Amino acid sequence: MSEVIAIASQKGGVGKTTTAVNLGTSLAILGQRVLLVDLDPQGSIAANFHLEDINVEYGLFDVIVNKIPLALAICDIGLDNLEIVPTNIKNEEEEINYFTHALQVRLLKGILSKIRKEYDYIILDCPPSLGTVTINALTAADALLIPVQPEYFSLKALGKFLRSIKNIGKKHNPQLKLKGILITMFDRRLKRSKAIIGELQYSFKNIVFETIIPRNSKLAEAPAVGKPVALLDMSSPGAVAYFKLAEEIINSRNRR
Amino acid sequence: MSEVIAIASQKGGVGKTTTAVNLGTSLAILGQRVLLVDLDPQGSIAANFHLEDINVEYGLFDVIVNKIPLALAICDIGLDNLEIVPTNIKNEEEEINYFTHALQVRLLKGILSKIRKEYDYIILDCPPSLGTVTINALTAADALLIPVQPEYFSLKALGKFLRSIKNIGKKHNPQLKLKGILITMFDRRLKRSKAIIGELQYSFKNIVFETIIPRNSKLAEAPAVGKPVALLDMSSPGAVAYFKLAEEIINSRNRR
Ligand SMILES: Nc1ncnc2c1ncn2[C@@H]1O[C@H](COP(=O)(O)OP(=O)(O)OP(=O)(O)O)[C@@H](O)[C@H]1O
Ligand SMILES: Nc1ncnc2c1ncn2[C@@H]1O[C@H](COP(=O)(O)OP(=O)(O)OP(=O)(O)O)[C@@H](O)[C@H]1O
Ligand SMILES: [Mg+2]
Ligand SMILES: [Mg+2]
Repeated sequence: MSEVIAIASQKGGVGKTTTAVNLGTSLAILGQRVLLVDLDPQGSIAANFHLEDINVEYGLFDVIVNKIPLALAICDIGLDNLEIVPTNIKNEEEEINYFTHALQVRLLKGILSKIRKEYDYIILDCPPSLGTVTINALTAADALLIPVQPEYFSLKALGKFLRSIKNIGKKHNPQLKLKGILITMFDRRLKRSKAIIGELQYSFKNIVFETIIPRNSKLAEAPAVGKPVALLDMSSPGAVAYFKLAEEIINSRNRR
Repeated sequence: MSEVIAIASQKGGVGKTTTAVNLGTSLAILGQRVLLVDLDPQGSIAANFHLEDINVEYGLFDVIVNKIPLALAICDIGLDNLEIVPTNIKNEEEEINYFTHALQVRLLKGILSKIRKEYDYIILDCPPSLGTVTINALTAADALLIPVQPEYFSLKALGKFLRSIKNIGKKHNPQLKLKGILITMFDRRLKRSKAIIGELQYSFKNIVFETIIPRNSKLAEAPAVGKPVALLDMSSPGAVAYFKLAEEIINSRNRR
């Protein structure tokens, strides 16, 4: 039986896509069958694997708006145990159309239910907003992972986001669990980062992942060569951290 | 006569809010009368100035959804020549309501027309999306400033974003000009950043601002103490860069 994990945050640029790609790859390398679904109109998952518009025929947009079967939108990217569904939104008119269809909040849950048993993990990369698309993801998900940068705006946004998640959960998906808060882009040299991490671990004690993702150049360089970081440099601090996170997530599931 | 500048990018975390606050403050210190309008449901502008929910009665949400006059939503934050309009969105239901009202794309243009002559610059901080709220901003604006981080995802998103802007301009606001592309968070030590900046300056020759904003701790620390960077440390590389940008913008206006 698969677990659907939504990676969401209203704050932009906190490492949602980087986490979706590298956590997904690490779980796949550890033998889990993984499907990465890109819900963000930016289409960063496709960009990460250099899937240009020419080789993408269908994406989540076509499944949601044009009722294409999900199976046709699943792309093989040549990695064992890892498949992706790109967004495939080409312009702003399609984007508005996509958000409007997503007003039916249980749409994605229904779409994913048909293929759930083929995967161990289905990971949803969300856009930086709390609109209809993210609510669709939270309704379809079993668990939620929230990346947080150790910066003021990101910390500030967290409290409000958690309150909203509680409301959305009560209304649309009472079983939704918080998998955890993941600290990303941690730079050990910055005093402010250590202070914010201290605050996070104090205020959100039991829900912050043990694994902290360091700021690491290899993580930002990997998408430029179309790879997850584990395939660029397996021993880099970024790759090691995402492996540890994958193990932490597999172990927490076994404990349940 | 005032100039309305929208600060927009679909990519999250590229420095839209940091630019709105610090460019706005620099223009105000240089004697320009500035209004900062926060269109982003995250409400980062209010967070930047520590305007907690208790001291905000009305915001752009109330103007757009509840038809409150804009004048009631303008907050004085104790800085000469600088006033702000916070977003004031408290939960996800209000957020969906806000985005739905924004389907009328000329709404903001009408709202701002009543107060334009009281300011030299009106700066719009946009959410990280290309949805109805950003289209409202692009319809109301005279000019657009696009912050870009020297990173792969941000560079990749730029081409598509510029194409969409052209389409939106043709349809809703043919006079919309591109003020420029602003390179933000530049870390001189990173080889990949220099390469991306070279690519930006080559592909977008005449539209990249001369001023480049460096990655600078003071810029990230200032919001934590409720201030723009110029009031935390006027001589910091971050404050100096935003002053230069303000001068570049004032001069380009005079040249026109
Ligand atoms: N740990 C890290 N170390 C260094 N760079 C990182 C790290 N994590 C992410 N990045 C870089 O920071 C930027 C933001 O990350 P990413 O795009 O994954 O965030 P996001 O939350 O998905 O953004 P958006 O809100 O636009 O969807 C990217 O350029 C990415 O390459
Ligand atoms: N030049 C800089 N140097 C160091 N830190 C910066 C710089 N510019 C912005 N930051 C920090 O980077 C993070 C992202 O910046 P900011 O929130 O302004 O981006 P944004 O585009 O408004 O994000 P969003 O897409 O969520 O609205 C913030 O924590 C901010 O403090
Ligand atoms: Mg992303
Ligand atoms: Mg912002």
